[in-house]
Amino acid sequence: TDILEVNRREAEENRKHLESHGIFAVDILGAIGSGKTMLIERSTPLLVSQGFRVGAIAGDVYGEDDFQRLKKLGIPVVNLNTGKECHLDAHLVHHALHELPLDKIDILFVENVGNMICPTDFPLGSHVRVVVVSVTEGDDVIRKHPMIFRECQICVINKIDLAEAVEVNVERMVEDLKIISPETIPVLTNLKEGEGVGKFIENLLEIREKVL
Amino acid sequence: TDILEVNRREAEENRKHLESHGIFAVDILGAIGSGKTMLIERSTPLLVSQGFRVGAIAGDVYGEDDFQRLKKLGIPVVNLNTGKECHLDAHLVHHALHELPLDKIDILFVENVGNMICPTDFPLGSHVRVVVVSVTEGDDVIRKHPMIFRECQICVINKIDLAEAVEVNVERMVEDLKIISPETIPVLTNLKEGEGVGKFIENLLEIREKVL
Ligand SMILES: Nc1nc2c(ncn2[C@@H]2O[C@H](COP(=O)(O)OP(=O)(O)OP(=O)(O)O)[C@@H](O)[C@H]2O)c(=O)[nH]1
Ligand SMILES: Nc1nc2c(ncn2[C@@H]2O[C@H](COP(=O)(O)OP(=O)(O)OP(=O)(O)O)[C@@H](O)[C@H]2O)c(=O)[nH]1
Ligand SMILES: [Mg+2]
Ligand SMILES: [Mg+2]
Repeated sequence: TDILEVNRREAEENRKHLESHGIFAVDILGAIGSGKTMLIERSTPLLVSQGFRVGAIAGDVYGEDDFQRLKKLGIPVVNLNTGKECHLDAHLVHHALHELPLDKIDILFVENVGNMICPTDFPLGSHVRVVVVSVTEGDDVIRKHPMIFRECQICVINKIDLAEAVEVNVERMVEDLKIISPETIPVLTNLKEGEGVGKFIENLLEIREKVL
Repeated sequence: TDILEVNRREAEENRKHLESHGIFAVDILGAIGSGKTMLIERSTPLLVSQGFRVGAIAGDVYGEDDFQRLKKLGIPVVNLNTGKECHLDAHLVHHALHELPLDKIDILFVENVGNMICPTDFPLGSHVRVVVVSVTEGDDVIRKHPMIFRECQICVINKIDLAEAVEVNVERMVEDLKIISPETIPVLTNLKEGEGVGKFIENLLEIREKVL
């Protein structure tokens, strides 16, 4: 059978499972080191201060680095190692859901493996997909990977504090995004200083209103 | 049949084909935006000044950005788009070899698709594999992807000018490399200013002496 079809069915089941607990799930995608974990680290305190209970799944090929960082936030977290695969799939996420206290979570972040290609074809059952790119990857990163941007509702362009140092034109990146995927909302951030996180949360909660 | 076995056989044929023309092939791997193209852009003039004739294959999922940059170097270049795959394979490279003037090339760079996972399992037939990581990917990038470092003879740690800005400890990255793959030679670079390129070329030519 077609593995993408099997994955799509399991993703659908995950989504039903999440909705039965009133959970809004956010898939965080993007290249290696773009700032996916930092986005969760910066967003969590703001969401908690607004009364939301946050949980997370930390996906990686290997190791517990991200898992340990997210545990420090004091939220329920599960570590998911794929071993060799360059993307999470709905089956792995299904198992992780059984290890989380779903009755104590309103918003669940799922950090995918750092990769701009394969995760696109494997939806996990989340309500919204966020892709995080950093300016340090070069200003051609968006036009080189059109597929993933078309699958995501929000595109965080991170590390804007370093744009000059890598000689990258951020406006050019936003234009590329408009051409490739006009529906996707661009949010510019410097996650090291927490800049742009408010706008990210605003857009996220607007989508949550619409889907739940 | 096993696709990895088929790929291994085709890679072997590529290698024989290259050696029959006296070509030393260098596979450039690494994450998206790590500096793979820039490494070729910086290395080519130094190699040409030492009398070597250089050629290149520019691998990407989509587009001609890298191909156009390498063409500006005045060397023979072929563009290879994978369409959906997140890695080049020996079959694609086999076709590209037929489009290059092999009798006019001594050193061939093959820039792989930006990805730290899948390219590891698909050798292309080159004599040496170089992985380029940048400090902006975070200081955990090496310990998170042990497989690829064990397959590469040289590890370029690039963008060291930005280490402070991303709060990354470069010595820590070099230590991780020593633990994971003691044979792999670390070379620190700031490719924007061309720093470290001389050392990279030195190590590359030493390997070439041994294999050709
Ligand atoms: N200067 C600067 N550094 C940043 C910013 N965001 C993240 N970083 C740094 O970038 C590196 C990677 O950040 P992470 O949050 O680990 O990125 P990630 O996408 O989760 O990485 P992986 O899970 O390994 O793919 C770290 O060294 C951070 O300190 C930013 O906006 N500005
Ligand atoms: N500050 C700084 N910027 C660098 C350095 N090396 C590369 N860059 C910048 O990093 C970005 C990416 O460089 P590329 O050479 O395109 O990287 P790549 O690995 O070929 O990228 P892809 O082929 O898209 O995966 C560009 O904006 C470069 O200007 C460096 O050592 N220091
Ligand atoms: Mg992370
Ligand atoms: Mg490139």
